[in-house]
Amino acid sequence: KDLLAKNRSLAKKNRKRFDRSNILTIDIMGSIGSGKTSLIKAILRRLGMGQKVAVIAGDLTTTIDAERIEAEGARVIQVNTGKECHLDANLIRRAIDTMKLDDVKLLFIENVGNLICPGEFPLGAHKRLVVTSVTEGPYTIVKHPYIFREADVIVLNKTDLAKPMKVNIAQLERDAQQVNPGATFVKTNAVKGIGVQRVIDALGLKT
Amino acid sequence: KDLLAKNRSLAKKNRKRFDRSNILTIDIMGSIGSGKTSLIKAILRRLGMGQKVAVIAGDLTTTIDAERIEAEGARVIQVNTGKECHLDANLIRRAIDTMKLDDVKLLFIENVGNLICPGEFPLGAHKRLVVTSVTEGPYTIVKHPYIFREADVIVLNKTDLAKPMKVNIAQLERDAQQVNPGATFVKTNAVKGIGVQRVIDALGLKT
Ligand SMILES: Nc1nc2c(ncn2[C@@H]2O[C@H](COP(=O)(O)OP(=O)(O)OP(=O)(O)O)[C@@H](O)[C@H]2O)c(=O)[nH]1
Ligand SMILES: Nc1nc2c(ncn2[C@@H]2O[C@H](COP(=O)(O)OP(=O)(O)OP(=O)(O)O)[C@@H](O)[C@H]2O)c(=O)[nH]1
Ligand SMILES: [Mg+2]
Ligand SMILES: [Mg+2]
Repeated sequence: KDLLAKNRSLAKKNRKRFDRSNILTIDIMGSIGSGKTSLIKAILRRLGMGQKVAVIAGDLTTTIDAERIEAEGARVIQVNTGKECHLDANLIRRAIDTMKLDDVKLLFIENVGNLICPGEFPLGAHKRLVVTSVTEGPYTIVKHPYIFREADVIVLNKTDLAKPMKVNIAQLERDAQQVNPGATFVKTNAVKGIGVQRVIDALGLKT
Repeated sequence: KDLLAKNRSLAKKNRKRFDRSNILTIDIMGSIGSGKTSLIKAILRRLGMGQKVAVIAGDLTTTIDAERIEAEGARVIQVNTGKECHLDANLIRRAIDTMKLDDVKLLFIENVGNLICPGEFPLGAHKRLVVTSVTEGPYTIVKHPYIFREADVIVLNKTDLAKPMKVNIAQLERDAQQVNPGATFVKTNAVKGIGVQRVIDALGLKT
């Protein structure tokens, strides 16, 4: 559709800006409450890069995630999408226009919690990560192949809850491998920081 | 937008058909993996109405949910939406055109797992229910006010996992009350059948 093409062209422009300013940009997607914010917080804690990292937090409404991420010392801006089920390249362009990005080397974009819409709207990031959690059950990956195929890194979070959920983690890993053999698959407990170094390595972030 | 208006008009037509055939229709919405299918199965088991109940299962792809629901003895049809993040009134119209609905008194529609898009696309149901689960964390309701405002019944599922998730159930109940004071709030464990009778009562289903 025309809207998708227009977004892709704006995404390419965003990417050129990031490249010119030497800012590595990561699009963090995933289901509602899968652990995107917790993962970003855990990554920031490990990187200890303070204000050299910027974060754009996307949600329909509220500033909850921006406030939680700000506590880790990064520059943060909250973007509210209203009723849109995804961030888009235009919102990102407007967000970075308002941010002071000198000395920033790394930009995380936390996309809206949704396993469908964000896959269709690239933002101009260098890497795309999708987080799903064990608590969504065993079928999440096979039911949403399109977004998982966009991922460079697939994170299966909340591994601590596999037992009460009776979910087979090995099967979910096979599903990820089948849907997107090129992606790196990492298991995490974002609250405890387990698996976070492996996510950092998979994203190619220098520590 | 024009698409939304067209959908609302088709939804009204669906509703007229359901009313003429005396079929009570319930739209079951909720986040990915929140427990929609498990809740429908638990309700079917309690109602014991066999083929007098029909279910339309909506997903981007796969027939997984239709197969799981079929095991409970209801008539089931799977609708795949492709890349659409919601069912719409037209898909429902086409689905019921293919189903044999004589003797059917009750129709459940399991919407696509998503807390944004389905709220905007009524299907012609008599009642709308939204399921969210404790494992999505504490902010889900306040972050997605629009869909929760569409609900006649709000279900908070997976209450058994409140402790490992460190989620305050009472606060989520207050959030639901604040966002939509008119909705009935029910706490469930859909796998164990806990709270399911209360959902049946809240929906006004005769047992
Ligand atoms: N048990 C457990 N809980 C987790 C884990 N990761 C995150 N959580 C909890 O899950 C809930 C949701 O985490 P968030 O980080 O807010 O998830 P999110 O993907 O950012 O959510 P949205 O932005 O609202 O879509 C919170 O209560 C977290 O504390 C984990 O690995 N294990
Ligand atoms: N511990 C626990 N697990 C549950 C509960 N309800 C559902 N589950 C599990 O949660 C997972 C997802 O349940 P489903 O019923 O498939 O959820 P859904 O909303 O239909 O999922 P989608 O249709 O894929 O969006 C499955 O592994 C269920 O067994 C509950 O109350 N407690
Ligand atoms: Mg978040
Ligand atoms: Mg389901």
